[in-house]
Amino acid sequence: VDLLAANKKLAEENREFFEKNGIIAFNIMGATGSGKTLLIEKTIDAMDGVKVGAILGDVIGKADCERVASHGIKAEAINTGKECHLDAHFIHHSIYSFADTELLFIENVGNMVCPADFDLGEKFRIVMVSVTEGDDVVEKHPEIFRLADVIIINKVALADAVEADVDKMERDARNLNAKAKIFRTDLRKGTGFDEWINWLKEVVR
Amino acid sequence: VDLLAANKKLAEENREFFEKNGIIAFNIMGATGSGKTLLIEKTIDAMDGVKVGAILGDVIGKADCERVASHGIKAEAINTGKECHLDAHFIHHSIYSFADTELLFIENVGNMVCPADFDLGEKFRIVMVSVTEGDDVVEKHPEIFRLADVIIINKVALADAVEADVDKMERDARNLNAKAKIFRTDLRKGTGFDEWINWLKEVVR
Ligand SMILES: Nc1nc2c(ncn2[C@@H]2O[C@H](COP(=O)(O)OP(=O)(O)OP(=O)(O)O)[C@@H](O)[C@H]2O)c(=O)[nH]1
Ligand SMILES: Nc1nc2c(ncn2[C@@H]2O[C@H](COP(=O)(O)OP(=O)(O)OP(=O)(O)O)[C@@H](O)[C@H]2O)c(=O)[nH]1
Ligand SMILES: [Mg+2]
Ligand SMILES: [Mg+2]
Ligand SMILES: [Zn+2]
Ligand SMILES: [Zn+2]
Repeated sequence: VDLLAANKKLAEENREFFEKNGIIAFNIMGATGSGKTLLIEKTIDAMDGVKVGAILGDVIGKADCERVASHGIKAEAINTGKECHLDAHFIHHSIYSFADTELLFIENVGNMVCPADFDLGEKFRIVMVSVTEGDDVVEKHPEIFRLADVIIINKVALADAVEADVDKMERDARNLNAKAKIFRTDLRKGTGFDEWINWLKEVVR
Repeated sequence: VDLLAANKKLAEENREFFEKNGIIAFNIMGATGSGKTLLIEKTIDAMDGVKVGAILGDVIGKADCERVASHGIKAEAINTGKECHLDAHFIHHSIYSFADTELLFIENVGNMVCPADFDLGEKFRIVMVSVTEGDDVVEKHPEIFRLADVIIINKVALADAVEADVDKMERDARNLNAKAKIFRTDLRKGTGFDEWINWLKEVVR
């Protein structure tokens, strides 16, 4: 059985469900610890009045789900076990309980390789990396950046500490993807966060 | 065909080759950007007089290989393409040119999930994480830590900047693995590096 073809079919079913119910789904990918959960937490607080839900993918445990649920929204954990990425089948089982959600954030497993191959049915693909992973992280993973709608370069306040050239990271991202929206953020300092929220509010309208 | 059984058979062939030729092979795993290449670079410089070689696994490109080769040792790049981990088959093709090496560092693809399943034939498994990935990175990936011989918690000088509790990370590692040697390092500041080199020199003797 062609794994990716089967996944595509389920992803389309998920996408139909999202469109029918007016849900905008985001697939948030990126390396381990790039800041995906913190982004969701801060975004929930800033999008007051909008019905937000979240599905948090991890190998094991519910840590990310509990962090997000503590912000007062519906959140569900998916444990992928041996799999290093979410796929449409995992998501298919979870979406029906989010029928009245407007924005659904799906946090993928931390991994810069396989999540790029599996469409979940999302409307927007977000790739988040942090400067602390080194300024070559973009050029080393062209696939996942090529397919992104939004690219977030996070923890920029730490660039000097690891000698990372943020301009190079953004250049590499732009070379791989002419259309994506690119944000530079530091979620602890608040840098670039307003620009992200403004883009999100545009999308919801 | 059972993928892992086929891998195990090739890993044993690799291991026989290493043992016959007096090569101590290390499989260095860890998340994207945790500091694996920098560790190899600094270790080469500190192990003057010992014949060191390196195999650098990445999805694409030769960036890590060129960094390591510039330290004057034999280094080979392996590009894994769609695969998010090295396996014994990739390694099998590279090892014959390292016959006169004493220490062979194999840097795995940045990923905290799949590399744990694939024995390469190494003698020591090293797992390297950095505090900037968040202090929950150990508890979230039990499999890879359970099988480690050495665990390195890197970039410790940045712990406050990301509010990471390094004691917790070390506690989590010790709970998962009673035997592994655990190092806390900051490769830029030099913290803990001598302890790592001392351990390595013990191993070589
Ligand atoms: N200084 C700084 N720390 C950050 C920033 N974003 C996230 N962090 C810290 O980085 C660590 C990881 O953040 P998370 O939000 O858990 O990252 P994640 O991508 O969800 O991690 P996984 O789900 O484990 O892949 C935590 O210690 C955060 O506090 C940032 O912009 N600046
Ligand atoms: N401040 C600080 N920076 C570090 C430390 N170790 C590595 N770095 C920086 O972290 C970034 C990544 O280091 P690399 O050695 O390329 O990491 P890697 O694990 O080989 O990365 P991949 O091969 O891409 O998975 C680079 O900018 C390094 O300079 C450390 O202990 N402290
Ligand atoms: Mg997370
Ligand atoms: Mg590297
Ligand atoms: Zn994978
Ligand atoms: Zn994998």
